[in-house]
Amino acid sequence: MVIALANQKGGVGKTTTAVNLSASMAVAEQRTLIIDLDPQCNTTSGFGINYNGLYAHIYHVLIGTKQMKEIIRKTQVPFLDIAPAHPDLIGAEVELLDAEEREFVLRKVLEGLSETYTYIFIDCPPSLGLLTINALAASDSVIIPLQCEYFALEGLAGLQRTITIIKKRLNPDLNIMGILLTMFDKRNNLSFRVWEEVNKCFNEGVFKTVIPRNVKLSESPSYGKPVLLYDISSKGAESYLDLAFEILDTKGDK
Amino acid sequence: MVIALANQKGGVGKTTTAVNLSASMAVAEQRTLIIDLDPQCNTTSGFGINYNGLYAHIYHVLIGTKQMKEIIRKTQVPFLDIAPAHPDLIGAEVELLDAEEREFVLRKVLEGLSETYTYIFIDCPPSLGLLTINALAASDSVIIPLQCEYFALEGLAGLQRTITIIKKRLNPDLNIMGILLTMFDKRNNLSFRVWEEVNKCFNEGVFKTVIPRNVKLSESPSYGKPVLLYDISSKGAESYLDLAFEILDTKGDK
Ligand SMILES: Nc1ncnc2c1ncn2[C@@H]1O[C@H](COP(=O)(O)OP(=O)(O)OP(=O)(O)O)[C@@H](O)[C@H]1O
Ligand SMILES: Nc1ncnc2c1ncn2[C@@H]1O[C@H](COP(=O)(O)OP(=O)(O)OP(=O)(O)O)[C@@H](O)[C@H]1O
Ligand SMILES: [Mg+2]
Ligand SMILES: [Mg+2]
Repeated sequence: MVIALANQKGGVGKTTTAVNLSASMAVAEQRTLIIDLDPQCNTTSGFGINYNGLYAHIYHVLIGTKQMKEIIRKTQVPFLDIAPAHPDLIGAEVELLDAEEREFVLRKVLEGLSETYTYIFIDCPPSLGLLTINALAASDSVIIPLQCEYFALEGLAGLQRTITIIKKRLNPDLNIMGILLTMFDKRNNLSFRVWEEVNKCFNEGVFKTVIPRNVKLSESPSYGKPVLLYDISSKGAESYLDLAFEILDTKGDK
Repeated sequence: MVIALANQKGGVGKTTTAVNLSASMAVAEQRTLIIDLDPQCNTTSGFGINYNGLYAHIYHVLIGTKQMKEIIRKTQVPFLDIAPAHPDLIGAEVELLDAEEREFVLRKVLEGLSETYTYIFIDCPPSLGLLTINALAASDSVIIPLQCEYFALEGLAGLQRTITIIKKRLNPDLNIMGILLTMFDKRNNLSFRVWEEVNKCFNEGVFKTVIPRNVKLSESPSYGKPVLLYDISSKGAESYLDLAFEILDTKGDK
């Protein structure tokens, strides 16, 4: 199953979810691959990989000079591999414009990988450009991380419209797996207002698991590791393990 | 003076700074214009404007069907006008690719406006695409909002490289007015680590004013007003007024 983490709103927890949900799935012994499709390379550095040292990364695969198996590497978490990014990806947005079937470049290179990996996660940049469109065209499902803030709520309707268009034109099988509320702060009334509003408007389209604001989640990337290797007892680590099991329970994999 | 708020990292406080710094400059009786160049339209809604009701906005100006003076409107703050955005702006990234001198479209339409406005602020989207490049090519200075978080710090070197390239190729007068630390949380050690690191590496290129994490700043957009109209006594309102006076003091305007 291919799952994109997408939201054009910036800083809502796409990368934090990609890194920590993929690690939690691996801990549940699901063969997992994480693909970093953001030129910022935050997922790549979240696993302690320095993009400067990379001679093979996702940009090479998108422009066709390397295959996926040449760029995939192990992470420090068993059952979890990564396809790292590089800042060269910035060029891919323009270079892909002239490619044949430019929206399906990623989908084509992922063919066959579902035999090796049960879950493939794709971390997207904060925009609706060709990189994110490629991710949505290649995915079975999309998880929408949503910060418990006003601006994040405002952007939701626009994002849903975009996903509907992608579903109609590029990928009829794409479904929204759920909206994931992130950085929930129980001291802050706004978090409760956003929680109520989202649950009212989207009903069962919202994950029961809510990710709290937790400093260990923002510290762990500076140590180059997912939070469950940095501080397994933290609320941050616990909440992403809960999310992994919520997904596994609904999918029937135990 | 034209000032861009830019950083490809998402959620670092570009919009919050654009809205509240422009309002603070207006309170200091400086004729100010705020331009929303982000298809998310967060600056536009931060002033209570619903983009659905707009028949004239910045997209029309970029594609050449309207002039700036036809789209500029007053805000609820005296001395502050706004050039609002609309989601159609998403299309501009691709449509501008074929335009003549596509990086200078905004610069050309802003000519002459500096006679009416002492300060013109431009809120940018979280990417380094043509919209942000247009903003940087049109600006005298750029303010880099930087969240006191690890991923934000990581992206800084890349952003500086981009600004150097823009300066060399498109706009030799562009200078970095300063790095603005945002969402500083004195309960969180990471904030102090980022503050030390940034001041060590960039020295006088960092504003003395630091914006604290303050719930009034994230609540005020849901009431469609800058924080100084929502809660003038809040730390959030105070810090943006301090920033305005720090800029005015260095520029010599009192
Ligand atoms: N639950 C949380 N608690 C505390 N901090 C968090 C949490 N989730 C994310 N963060 C921090 O907030 C910032 C934004 O999160 P993140 O970078 O994951 O968002 P993003 O959507 O991937 O951003 P971008 O749009 O730039 O790709 C990061 O510095 C991250 O460490
Ligand atoms: N100092 C602050 N204290 C508390 N909340 C803040 C502060 N600054 C910004 N916020 C909130 O954090 C979120 C991100 O800020 P903002 O939207 O201004 O960032 P941005 O860089 O413009 O994001 P984008 O990259 O999506 O354009 C918003 O919900 C905003 O209300
Ligand atoms: Mg990210
Ligand atoms: Mg913004």
